[in-house]
Amino acid sequence: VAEFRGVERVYRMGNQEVRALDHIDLVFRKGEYWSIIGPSGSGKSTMLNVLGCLDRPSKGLYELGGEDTGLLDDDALSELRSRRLGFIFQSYNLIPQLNVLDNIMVPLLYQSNPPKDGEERARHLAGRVGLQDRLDHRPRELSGGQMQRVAIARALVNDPDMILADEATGNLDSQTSREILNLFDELHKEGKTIVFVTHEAIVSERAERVLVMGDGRVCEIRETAKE
Amino acid sequence: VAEFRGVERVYRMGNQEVRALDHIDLVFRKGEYWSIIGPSGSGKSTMLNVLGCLDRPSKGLYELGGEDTGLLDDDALSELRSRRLGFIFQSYNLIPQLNVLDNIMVPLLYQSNPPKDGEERARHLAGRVGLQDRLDHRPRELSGGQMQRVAIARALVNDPDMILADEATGNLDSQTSREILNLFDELHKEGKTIVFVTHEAIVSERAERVLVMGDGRVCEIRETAKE
Ligand SMILES: Nc1ncnc2c1ncn2[C@@H]1O[C@H](COP(=O)(O)OP(=O)(O)OP(=O)(O)O)[C@@H](O)[C@H]1O
Ligand SMILES: Nc1ncnc2c1ncn2[C@@H]1O[C@H](COP(=O)(O)OP(=O)(O)OP(=O)(O)O)[C@@H](O)[C@H]1O
Ligand SMILES: [Mg+2]
Ligand SMILES: [Mg+2]
Repeated sequence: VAEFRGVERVYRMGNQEVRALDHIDLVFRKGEYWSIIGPSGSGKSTMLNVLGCLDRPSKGLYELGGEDTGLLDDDALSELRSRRLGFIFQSYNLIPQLNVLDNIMVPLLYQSNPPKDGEERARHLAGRVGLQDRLDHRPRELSGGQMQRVAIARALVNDPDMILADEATGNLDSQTSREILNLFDELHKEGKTIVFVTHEAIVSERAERVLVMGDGRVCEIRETAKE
Repeated sequence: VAEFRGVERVYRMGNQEVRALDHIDLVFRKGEYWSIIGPSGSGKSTMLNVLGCLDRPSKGLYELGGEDTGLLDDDALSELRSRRLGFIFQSYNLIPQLNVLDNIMVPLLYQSNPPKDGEERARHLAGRVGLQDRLDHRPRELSGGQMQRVAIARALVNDPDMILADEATGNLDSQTSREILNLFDELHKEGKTIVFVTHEAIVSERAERVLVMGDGRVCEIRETAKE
């Protein structure tokens, strides 16, 4: 369970203030399937970053699994993240010096007890996202959509409980997008909590709940027709 | 006029070969309005890079404005590019140390005779893409879609004859996308040649001609219903 209470995220630029998140009260429960949609600059990535403990609120409370994240130091937050969360970044954040397979396996390095079948999992996931013939390529030897798919596979290699995806299909053709969304559907059926940001209304309807953002606030929450 | 004759772009990876472009015969004429669509990894960015003189064919001939680009050295190619082309990259390529306004003005630095009203043009374009309140932000202080819009404004500041856009609306909500495509429509009416890559079929229909790629080849060329 992830709970936002009165959360604000404010950036000070000189004498100006940017309210990236403005009075957010929200609960995400275990096993739910959310999409987040809204105009460019409305706070979707900021919302996802706070949800994923990559950023802290300037005001208000963010509780994850009953713990007040404001009371955890950066190391504890980082530990919480690597165990429980898989994050797909809007700008991928791949390591330029590593090939596809090693990039996918990076989260395994953070674990104190990495699973023995880590490489096998990575190869399997690379296959699931269609990159089996690109395992030895570096990021700069990949197309935009291929880089996006490395980021997706990497987020899943630790078998996280919660998957946070920021525009995970933004650079994918409709066929490949559909395959990625089918993969999210499967993971959801396995009991995982999924929250993905998208700018495409069609894609947002694949979730069970849609959160519409505007100017750093929650404008609307609705349930989709999906059973 | 940009003409591809028997163009190939092959990457050698160890003993394997990746055919990013495979036997391309194609003509883009002045003032035309094209979209390029196709699966992830099918060669769209490679096609655009060769078209924009950012990459050279491994085989075959690419002629731009009657000149065989194979006979031009890198400096001459770079000169040709900065005068005539505006390029919007799939990964934006903004300069981290510069703010939005300066990033938009970068192409003016490459000109031997920069127009006096360069800064005014940059401010106007920032307004056209909705970034008038972000002029002083650095790229890392922007949302994904805001960074994309800086890349769009920058490609237009030199008033180029030909605009090449690689997924220019990939991170934009539908409203902002529509505004960018309206801007492309206007530029086309002014006589500019526009070629944009998109993974969204709806967006591809905004052009007059659609080029469908697959596995490095031209699968189909069709005209849209748009008059
Ligand atoms: N430097 C490189 N070395 C080896 N292979 C490369 C290199 N750059 C690109 N490729 C390969 O060339 C193919 C075409 O790449 P390209 O970037 O043109 O695809 P694309 O159609 O733009 O894909 P996307 O929709 O995912 O952006 C891909 O399969 C990619 O892996
Ligand atoms: N470090 C920062 N300093 C100042 N302002 C920032 C910073 N980071 C983000 N912002 C601003 O906060 C707002 C929300 O950003 P956010 O990245 O959450 O938007 P978004 O909804 O994800 O947009 P997009 O759809 O374009 O990705 C934007 O207006 C942005 O300019
Ligand atoms: Mg974002
Ligand atoms: Mg591409």
